[in-house]
Amino acid sequence: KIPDATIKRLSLYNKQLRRLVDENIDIVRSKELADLLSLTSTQVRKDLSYFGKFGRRKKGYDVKLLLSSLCKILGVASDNRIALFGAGNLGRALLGYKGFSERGFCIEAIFDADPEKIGKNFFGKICMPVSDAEKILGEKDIKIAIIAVPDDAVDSVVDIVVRSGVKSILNFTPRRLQVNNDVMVRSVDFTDKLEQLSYFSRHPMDN
Amino acid sequence: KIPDATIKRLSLYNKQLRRLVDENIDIVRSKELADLLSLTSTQVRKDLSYFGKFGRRKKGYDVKLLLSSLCKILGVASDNRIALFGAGNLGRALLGYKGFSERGFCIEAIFDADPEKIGKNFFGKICMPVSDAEKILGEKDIKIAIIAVPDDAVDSVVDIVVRSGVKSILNFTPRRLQVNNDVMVRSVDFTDKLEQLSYFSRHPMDN
Ligand SMILES: NC(=O)c1ccc[n+]([C@@H]2O[C@H](COP(=O)([O-])OP(=O)(O)OC[C@H]3O[C@@H](n4cnc5c(N)ncnc54)[C@H](O)[C@@H]3O)[C@@H](O)[C@H]2O)c1
Ligand SMILES: NC(=O)c1ccc[n+]([C@@H]2O[C@H](COP(=O)([O-])OP(=O)(O)OC[C@H]3O[C@@H](n4cnc5c(N)ncnc54)[C@H](O)[C@@H]3O)[C@@H](O)[C@H]2O)c1
Repeated sequence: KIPDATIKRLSLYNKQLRRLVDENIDIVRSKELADLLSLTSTQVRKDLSYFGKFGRRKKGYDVKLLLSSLCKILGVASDNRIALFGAGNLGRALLGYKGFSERGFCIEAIFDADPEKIGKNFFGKICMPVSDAEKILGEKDIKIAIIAVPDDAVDSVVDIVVRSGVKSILNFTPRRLQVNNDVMVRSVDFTDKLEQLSYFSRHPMDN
Repeated sequence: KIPDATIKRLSLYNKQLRRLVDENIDIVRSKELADLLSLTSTQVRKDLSYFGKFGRRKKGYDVKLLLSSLCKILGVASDNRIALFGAGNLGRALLGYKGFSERGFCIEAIFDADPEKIGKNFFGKICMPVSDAEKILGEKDIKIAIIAVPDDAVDSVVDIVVRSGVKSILNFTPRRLQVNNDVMVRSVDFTDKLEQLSYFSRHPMDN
């Protein structure tokens, strides 16, 4: 079993390798990659060893080759089809964000419960009633659901998502979702980052 | 120097202790707290040891006492005054989020460059022109700036924030901010979480 922390670091390697490609750097040693990310080179080599043999020890890693291998491992080499629940402020900010499509994530379907929003066009996609969701999620082969609805609507939306067979959920609401073990939930909470900033603003020496 | 990973875990302990208070639990052992967060009890004890002596070895920690100590350490015991740059979709979702004020973060000032938004009332706060920001940040003793503006406006906003003496920035834009060492930046990127979900949707056994 691969540690969760290793999977999280794969995203870091992915982002850093993309920057190196932008800077026309063809080869990177594990020590250089580690320094760029404030990690140890042992950690980098150990993480990558879970997934196979990359680069030759004395020569370093081929940046483009490693990037494309990591994209395949993360499953972002091909498009990931996403459904968004909630076309409110947060939902619309996610729809308008170009960073998603650049990394292989496409919001294919939008659902809301508000009659004012249903039928409207948001960034080229028509908002559908949440009552149609179960049928549509199957038809469009949706892999990931993003939940950006108010607290009181979360449980009913999670039921729809799980019943339709979607196994991955990105949750923006502050509620802890109760789901079976075979459903993977990642929650977003900006408040943790604010707490870290608050700590450092009072203890500048620890920065 | 306290490791960055320890500060990140303080937010996790904070959130978990809050839940225990809601569940009327008065005492928690390091092993119980560790299990709730998929950590080792050694890790929990080591993290807390940086900040002093909490709880007696055989008895466990007093939940309310530990929570209030952590709040003081994180600096969230008293209000943190925040300025928000960008009253667009994301900015308005942050303004409407009750989770911030519950944890001691108050958005005191909002700035935008769009004449349609300046002077408007968003959740009880009047949006001000970004040209007034440098004067206002000092007057209102702002500690943290949240940046939710488009890519092309980031550099000018960061200049204003740094010139006015604010040392902590929460960055939502995909750009890496170039700042001096004494300014702390935390960036938010939902795409990392999407990549982890994408990985697990292809390797369910690793969940
Ligand atoms: N994690 C964080 O730090 C953070 C920050 C901001 C917002 N949030 C959370 O994100 C969520 C959305 O925030 P927002 O500002 O966009 O709220 P919003 O009220 O602007 O949008 C919510 C949308 O959900 C829709 N909706 C309601 N019930 C629904 C249902 N059953 N099915 C589908 N859609 C439904 C509403 O019609 C509305 O369009 C909230 O839960 C909020 O707490 C979290
Ligand atoms: N990290 C992520 O995963 C993620 C997700 C969504 C959005 N974003 C980012 O967040 C940012 C905001 O997104 P959005 O959807 O709210 O965009 P938006 O266009 O709706 O809002 C941007 C706001 O910034 C204002 N603005 C422009 N120049 C300004 C300046 N110089 N000073 C102050 N305000 C200024 C605009 O008038 C507008 O109101 C973007 O950079 C976007 O890339 C990131």
